[in-house]
Amino acid sequence: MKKFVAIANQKGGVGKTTTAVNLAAALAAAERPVLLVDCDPQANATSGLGVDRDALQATTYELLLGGATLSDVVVEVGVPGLKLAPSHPRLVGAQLELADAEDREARLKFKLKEVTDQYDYVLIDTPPSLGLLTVNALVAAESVLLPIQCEYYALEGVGLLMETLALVRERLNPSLELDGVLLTMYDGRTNLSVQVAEEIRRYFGDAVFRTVIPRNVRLAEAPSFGLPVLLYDAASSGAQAYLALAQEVLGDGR
Amino acid sequence: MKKFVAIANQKGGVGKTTTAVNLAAALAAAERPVLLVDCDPQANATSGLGVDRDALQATTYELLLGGATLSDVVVEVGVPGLKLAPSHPRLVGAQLELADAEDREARLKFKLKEVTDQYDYVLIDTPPSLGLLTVNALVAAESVLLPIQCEYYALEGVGLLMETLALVRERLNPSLELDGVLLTMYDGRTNLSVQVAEEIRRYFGDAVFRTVIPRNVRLAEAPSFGLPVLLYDAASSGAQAYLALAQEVLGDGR
Ligand SMILES: Nc1ncnc2c1ncn2[C@@H]1O[C@H](COP(=O)(O)OP(=O)(O)OP(=O)(O)O)[C@@H](O)[C@H]1O
Ligand SMILES: Nc1ncnc2c1ncn2[C@@H]1O[C@H](COP(=O)(O)OP(=O)(O)OP(=O)(O)O)[C@@H](O)[C@H]1O
Ligand SMILES: [Mg+2]
Ligand SMILES: [Mg+2]
Repeated sequence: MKKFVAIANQKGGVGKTTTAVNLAAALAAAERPVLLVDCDPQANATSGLGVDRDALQATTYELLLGGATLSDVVVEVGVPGLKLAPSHPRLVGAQLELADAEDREARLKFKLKEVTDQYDYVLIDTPPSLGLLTVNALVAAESVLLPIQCEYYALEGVGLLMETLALVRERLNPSLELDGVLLTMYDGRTNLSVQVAEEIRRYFGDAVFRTVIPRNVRLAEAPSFGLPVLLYDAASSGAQAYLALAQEVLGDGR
Repeated sequence: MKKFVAIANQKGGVGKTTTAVNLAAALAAAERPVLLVDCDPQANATSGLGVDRDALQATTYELLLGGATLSDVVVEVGVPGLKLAPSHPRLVGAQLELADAEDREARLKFKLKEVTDQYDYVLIDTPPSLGLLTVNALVAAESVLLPIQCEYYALEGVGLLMETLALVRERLNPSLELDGVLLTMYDGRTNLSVQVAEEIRRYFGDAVFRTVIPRNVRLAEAPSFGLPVLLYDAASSGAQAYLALAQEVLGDGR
């Protein structure tokens, strides 16, 4: 895995935030310091790590639009080795407010230049759209990790997603690589999951991570406690899957 | 339920498209003619009803940007009483292409003026964002139906959603009403679902539909056959729930 990784898919609810939060925590648990950047106005990664978005002075909004530096924004989140650049719903305004700016697609990339060796990985969570915030993440990233839910509508969106990546590579970030495709919410008891997973493997081949994230209610419960699943229920199948994913990205030297 | 209804929630994957397709089919089955407008570039409602988006001359894109009229766009979908204004991924460009247009928020409303008595209901499916396409739907609509998944992150997004509705009401569509809040993907076996449902009822009171949509794999399978769940598996709990919802909106005279 590259150092700067965007977690993206314009299809909604496929497990982008769940992957961002839990992979970040699993990498930190493997003693690889991680910065998680929440680039979604929904600020789910922020609350999923127990941070009260309304109590913050500076967020990703101030980073992109307000002149804040990364060190103004970054907070601790009670997980050793993991820090967060939190978001806030006011980030919704970024698309319009940045519309006329010269460097509008490269704001995040510019601000992340401040990152030095204190982090081994920088993961960026994105909203379910192909707008300016997601483009900022794809320009700042060296590679992109694509969570794909094992269901029909998510499969359908893959074409649009790959076209967008190709466009970003052509015009804005020629070195953007595909880090891998992560199968999420997999339920081996349903034909649907099995068939969709097969289809995704046929389309992406080796780019699909060997680790598959099962549907596991513990992953959905953990955010209501403001905890990554590793700290909420380490023995759960969800936690074990994200630990395995961290090992896979570290071991393969992808 | 009003005649023109937007189905919206910026949180991704909460069941907007599943509700749009299956409520539309259930209303048509109750002999109330329905037009479903797919206003999402992902075009999931379009493929969920078996329409090949790449085989179409005119879609919502041409309606909003290309001078097509509604009758140029509308297609049959093999469900008596239900017609579709299909979408296509090229609609992604609408946000930028309409950015400078004078009437950019009211394009859809203007085009839907063509609707006469041939439809009792016009349902509009929207993407998971608060951008121009969703705003167009909220301006064209008389009321909005909010699907909310019974999970933590979906609950968190309610505040942002209500703020956006208030803004649209204040500036663009003063008569926009809340049609109701629909609990989706409810799984009574998990504490998470039960707790989130309680919280949503506490926040919204009577605005929550009595009908609750259960998590039911048949709802996720049906789109891969291009069918609403009523035609795929009418006896399933998912199909029964959307039939009950149709009865509730018709019976209450909401
Ligand atoms: N493997 C899983 N098993 C069970 N529930 C899951 C799993 N992964 C995610 N969830 C739950 O499914 C919902 C959608 O996941 P999540 O919010 O992470 O997706 P997302 O792609 O970030 O959504 P959005 O498009 O809105 O940003 C959440 O309620 C989350 O808790
Ligand atoms: N009640 C349900 N039970 C089981 N699966 C469901 C249910 N409702 C929706 N689904 C499935 O969950 C996924 C998300 O639903 P859907 O695509 O309708 O949500 P959406 O809000 O339209 O998503 P988006 O934000 O991307 O537009 C789909 O794969 C769908 O088939
Ligand atoms: Mg998310
Ligand atoms: Mg949808």
